[in-house]
Amino acid sequence: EKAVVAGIAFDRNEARINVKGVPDKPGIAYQILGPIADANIEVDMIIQNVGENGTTDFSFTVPRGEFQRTLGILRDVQTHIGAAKIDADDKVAKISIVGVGMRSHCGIASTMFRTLAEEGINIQLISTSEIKVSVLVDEKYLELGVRVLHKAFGLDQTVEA
Amino acid sequence: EKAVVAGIAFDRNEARINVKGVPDKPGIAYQILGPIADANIEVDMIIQNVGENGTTDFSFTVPRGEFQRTLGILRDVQTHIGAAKIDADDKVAKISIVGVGMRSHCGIASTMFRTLAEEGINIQLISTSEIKVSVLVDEKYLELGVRVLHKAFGLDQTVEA
Ligand SMILES: C[C@@H](O)[C@H](N)C(=O)O
Ligand SMILES: C[C@@H](O)[C@H](N)C(=O)O
Repeated sequence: EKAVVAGIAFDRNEARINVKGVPDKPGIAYQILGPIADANIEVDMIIQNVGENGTTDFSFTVPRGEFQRTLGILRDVQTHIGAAKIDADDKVAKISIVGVGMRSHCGIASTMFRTLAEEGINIQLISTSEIKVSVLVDEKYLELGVRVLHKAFGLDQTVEA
Repeated sequence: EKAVVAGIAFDRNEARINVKGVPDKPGIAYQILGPIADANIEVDMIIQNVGENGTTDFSFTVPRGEFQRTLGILRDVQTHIGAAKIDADDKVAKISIVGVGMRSHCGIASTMFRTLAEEGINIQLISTSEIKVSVLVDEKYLELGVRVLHKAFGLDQTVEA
């Protein structure tokens, strides 16, 4: 199956929130996201990696306009679930490689990572699906990142998410 | 935009590898995934959360049949990049809620998390895209998880990924 990269999508309207050191037990993901859903805040990426020693970190992104409201809701949640701290950043941007047949081509993801590395762009967060590899980077690297990824994948135009 | 859940997909052919304590600097994601791509190993999920104190964890999933070969490749990588350790598990399964308009409905994700929590099913890893919320759980919970998610979303049949 030949992987085809259809385009590079980006979204500068992202703010990242990381709830660190949460108990890694059933119900915690719901106790974090439930109040955000109840407040009708649109969530884009949700990322959680495997825990260690009974805790893990739970991250998600919201539109920049919802950043402060989200932090306000999480203050109560943090106490309630006993999270170690909340780390947040509204100066991030998402860059995604969009294609078909991604699943069988981790070569596309590794090309993306190499291309960003060559420009000294640090990858803060990664999430993939069958048709997309998405990374969060410092917003100051958005234009540079999109430009060099274009070149690396031989594409002509971008798509703003 | 009304979110519609189209179905529940699952994949029991997953093995999870977590490269823990990697330096959080440009180039590391490529140094981990490059050798896996060069070996033509199919990678499904790639997850990395925000780092702390200069390190982070980098996780990905491969087909179970590639588990040992992947671990073999990573032994050299671990030394080369100075990762703290490699934590792996081939007894996991992926469950995904597939729908449209997911992005604006974190209510779907929170319903999924609540439903799994009510059965005492721990969520090991989470990754989302615009059309999917995917979680990794212990393989022993696959059938139970799929069944209760069906009921929670009022669906009739499943789709094996
Ligand atoms: C951390 C959180 O995902 C927890 N493992 C849960 O199942 O809710
Ligand atoms: C950990 C890894 O993603 C690193 N931040 C990189 O950019 O490669």
